[in-house]
Amino acid sequence: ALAIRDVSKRYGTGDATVTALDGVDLEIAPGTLTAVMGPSGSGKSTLLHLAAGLDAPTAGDVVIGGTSVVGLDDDALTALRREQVGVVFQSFNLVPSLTALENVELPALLAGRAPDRARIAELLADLGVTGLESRRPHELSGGQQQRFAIARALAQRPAIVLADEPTGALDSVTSIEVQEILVRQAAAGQAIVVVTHDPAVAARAERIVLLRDGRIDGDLPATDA
Amino acid sequence: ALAIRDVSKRYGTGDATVTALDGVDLEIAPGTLTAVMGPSGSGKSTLLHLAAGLDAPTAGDVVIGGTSVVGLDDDALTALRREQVGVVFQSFNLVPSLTALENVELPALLAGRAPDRARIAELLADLGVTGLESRRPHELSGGQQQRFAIARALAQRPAIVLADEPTGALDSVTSIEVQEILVRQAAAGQAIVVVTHDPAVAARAERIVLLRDGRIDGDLPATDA
Ligand SMILES: Nc1ncnc2c1ncn2[C@@H]1O[C@H](COP(=O)(O)OP(=O)(O)OP(=O)(O)O)[C@@H](O)[C@H]1O
Ligand SMILES: Nc1ncnc2c1ncn2[C@@H]1O[C@H](COP(=O)(O)OP(=O)(O)OP(=O)(O)O)[C@@H](O)[C@H]1O
Ligand SMILES: [Mg+2]
Ligand SMILES: [Mg+2]
Repeated sequence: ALAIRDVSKRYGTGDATVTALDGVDLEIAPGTLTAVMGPSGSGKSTLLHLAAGLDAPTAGDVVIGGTSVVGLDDDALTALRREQVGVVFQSFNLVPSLTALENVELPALLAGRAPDRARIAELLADLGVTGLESRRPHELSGGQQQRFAIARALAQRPAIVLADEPTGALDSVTSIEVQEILVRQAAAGQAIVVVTHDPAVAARAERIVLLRDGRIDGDLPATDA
Repeated sequence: ALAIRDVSKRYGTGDATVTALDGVDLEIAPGTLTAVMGPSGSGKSTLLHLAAGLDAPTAGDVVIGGTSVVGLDDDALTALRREQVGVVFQSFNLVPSLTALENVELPALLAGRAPDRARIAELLADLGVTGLESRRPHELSGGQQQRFAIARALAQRPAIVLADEPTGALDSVTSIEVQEILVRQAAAGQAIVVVTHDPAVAARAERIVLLRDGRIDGDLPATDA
């Protein structure tokens, strides 16, 4: 599903160069749930952005669904991303002028497809936000926005789901709902990568990748405990 | 320091009225650390916004440092807030066009005072973000932005600090640093209110207020455990 091959990412130039990622290798198979953990600033969000084809690596390659992103033009990269990848951003990134439901339907519309309304209604019910569909993002609480952002990433059943701290704004009961949904999606064959600081979320994954200063510091099978 | 008197907050009108808070009473004394917990959508952020004088209650009164906000004109309310209150927003709300350090200095500049540079340098060191001062918010990770937002709320040593999930984007080590800082500020006499989903943060507070569907559902002394 997803391969990160010797990827580095640097920002700035000269004295002010910041190395966010430094030679990261990672293979993510379909039907798996992988947690990525690490200190604040260690490169987790940068890794997700590159894996989603949202930013170009400074060195190395990202292979999404068998297609290398290096050398693709913008239109081809956007089409690949729309077909293959769903992203839950750390800062939600809902479109302020659209309703919550329109935000969830947007990926389908952008891919030129009809939204799967039954699936979306089921997801919103599982996430506990039924009834808030016609609100705009600023009329929702932080946790409610996060749950619509999760629904948006999952609605199209993309082959790869990249979620950046998807339970950060949620209470523990709601967080467990989200964990159940992610585990279910992985069992259905999707490749799910979850950046998290929450040990309860990491415990649901079958693998925990540790990032520190832009490098992989550990890659452990999560215990069955 | 802060009194919330029978406060309700309703959004919308007619059929579409949403009651975010429904008759909340709360007294916060100087030199205390109070945690506010509750499910997503229960009214925590709304409570903080009203307590900070950032929004008007639909009913009831908010008394900040002995001054009632009801009936104050905008200029007087802004002056009161600048003198008495520091806020850490759930979505950080850093000013994108300013550097991280300028964001921290902004409350002092808006209050017509010189920023306390030694205090700010000490806070940034405690928070582990020394060296990132000249970055703009979009050049920082989520957790780094959150730590600058915390420094901004604390820099002026305001009588009241209202923090909305200040450790939501932080790893557990960094979160403990923030907890230490908040405990220290309360011991120094400030009134600190922290909205949190993290039991480790709540455990540092001397009191835990539980919110459910816009009402206070419990008000417990945190155990000394
Ligand atoms: N502008 C608005 N219009 C309508 N409803 C609103 C508006 N702002 C907030 N709400 C509603 O008010 C309720 C309380 O929201 P609030 O943001 O205070 O919740 P919260 O406890 O902070 O939740 P979270 O833990 O998800 O951040 C929610 O149900 C939310 O949908
Ligand atoms: N545009 C940029 N310019 C310079 N440095 C940047 C830029 N974007 C990110 N960085 C730096 O790259 C490093 C990695 O950032 P990243 O957002 O991936 O961290 P993270 O692991 O997601 O952290 P957090 O847990 O705080 O969200 C950080 O040190 C950050 O300051
Ligand atoms: Mg991040
Ligand atoms: Mg909130």
